[in-house]
Amino acid sequence: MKLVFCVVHQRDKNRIAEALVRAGFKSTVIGSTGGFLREGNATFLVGVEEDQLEPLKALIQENCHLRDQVINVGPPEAGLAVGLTQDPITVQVGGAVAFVVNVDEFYRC
Amino acid sequence: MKLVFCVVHQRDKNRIAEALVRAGFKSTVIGSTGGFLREGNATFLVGVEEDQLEPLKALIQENCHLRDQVINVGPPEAGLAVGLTQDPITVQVGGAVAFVVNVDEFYRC
Amino acid sequence: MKLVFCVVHQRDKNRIAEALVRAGFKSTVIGSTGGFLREGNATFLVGVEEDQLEPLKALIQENCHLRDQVINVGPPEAGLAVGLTQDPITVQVGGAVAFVVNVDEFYRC
Ligand SMILES: Nc1ncnc2c1ncn2[C@@H]1O[C@@H]2COP(=O)(O)O[C@H]3[C@@H](O)[C@H](n4cnc5c(N)ncnc54)O[C@@H]3COP(=O)(O)O[C@H]2[C@H]1O
Ligand SMILES: Nc1ncnc2c1ncn2[C@@H]1O[C@@H]2COP(=O)(O)O[C@H]3[C@@H](O)[C@H](n4cnc5c(N)ncnc54)O[C@@H]3COP(=O)(O)O[C@H]2[C@H]1O
Ligand SMILES: Nc1ncnc2c1ncn2[C@@H]1O[C@@H]2COP(=O)(O)O[C@H]3[C@@H](O)[C@H](n4cnc5c(N)ncnc54)O[C@@H]3COP(=O)(O)O[C@H]2[C@H]1O
Repeated sequence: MKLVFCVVHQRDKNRIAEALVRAGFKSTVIGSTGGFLREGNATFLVGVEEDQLEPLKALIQENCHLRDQVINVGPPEAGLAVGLTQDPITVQVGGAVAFVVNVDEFYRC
Repeated sequence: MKLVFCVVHQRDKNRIAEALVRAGFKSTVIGSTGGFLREGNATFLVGVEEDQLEPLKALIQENCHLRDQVINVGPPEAGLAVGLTQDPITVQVGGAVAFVVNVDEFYRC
Repeated sequence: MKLVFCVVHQRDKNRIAEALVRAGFKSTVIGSTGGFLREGNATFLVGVEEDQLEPLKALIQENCHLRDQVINVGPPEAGLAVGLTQDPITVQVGGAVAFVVNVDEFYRC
């Protein structure tokens, strides 16, 4: 069994949740926030058997859409690091990042 | 050191939190949502030494009660997958699922 | 790649988030609650390459300040375990706890 932590963009959250159910994956969804943009996103916990890792990866890739987002790096009190320049910067958002972790033991009650 | 991610039913959350404190387990609780029923539940993070895994498992099993819940699988806009039939289905809820993950290093500041 | 789960005190959350961005660490922040005090805290997920573990640990240690907090262990309905004595107790809060977990596979979409 592996546990996949997958951080997805807010706009992709519902599409991914529905795609997981249709494909028979069980999951738990946690509201989270990006460390850099401080925008809400979603962290999925998906416990899967090892032979399901590739189908899961394909599902996530099909349901996440990268987009460019111009961000005005505001003054420090906006919560972004002082070290950034004051010019607007373009970042790519909407992708997903996934961390696959080994599970020593899985049990249910 | 192992880190246990344990997803429990909303109704069992407080009972489990209190049982953990009484038994001397330290834990962190995260609000979460089930991928299928989209109902609120709770994800506990419990960092334990290896010899505490069995007592923890026993504690979780004692404090989770399986119940049958009839769910009307509503129309797609209710957020459930279109692929499911329109007849009400009975699912067992209230159990807990736990993923035990190995910790390479634990530190406190 | 390693995934670090780091639980920090509410008061240290923003300082740590900003320090992570300045130092070029990517992170995801999850609102959480302490199992014992039931107070809000924050759980950071930080995916880092192995050679970044020590700099990350130093950053966390620099930005967490331990403080003593006297807590009145109120009646059971306050949510704390019945087993604790009725005298106020002093606990140290504000430190951080971190669990470093190995990542089998990391991918982005
Ligand atoms: N110091 C910096 N300078 C310039 N640009 C920066 C930056 N840090 C992040 N970005 C950009 O901003 C996007 C949003 O980052 P955020 O931290 O809000 O939201 C992140 C964060 O919540 C999570 N994430 C990404 N890598 C992570 C990691 N190694 N550990 C934990 N969470 C991570 O996934 C979300 C999307 O990340 P993604 O890389 O696709 O997209 C990132 C990246 O393109
Ligand atoms: N492998 C895994 N990875 C990550 N999280 C996991 C997981 N297995 C279970 N969980 C978490 O535990 C909750 C209870 O799961 P359980 O299997 O006991 O109880 C489930 C199961 O009896 C049923 N169920 C789930 N998916 C189903 C499906 N595709 N078809 C029919 N019934 C389903 O509905 C109940 C509630 O599911 P829900 O998703 O709302 O809530 C789930 C989910 O949050
Ligand atoms: N092994 C573990 N697994 C998962 N999460 C963990 C953990 N160890 C610590 N944490 C998380 O870190 C927070 C701070 O823990 P710390 O040990 O510094 O500071 C603790 C400790 O000094 C004290 N404490 C905790 N449990 C206690 C108990 N049974 N008896 C007396 N003092 C306790 O109260 C402070 C706040 O605890 P609280 O639970 O509210 O909040 C905890 C919890 O959210």
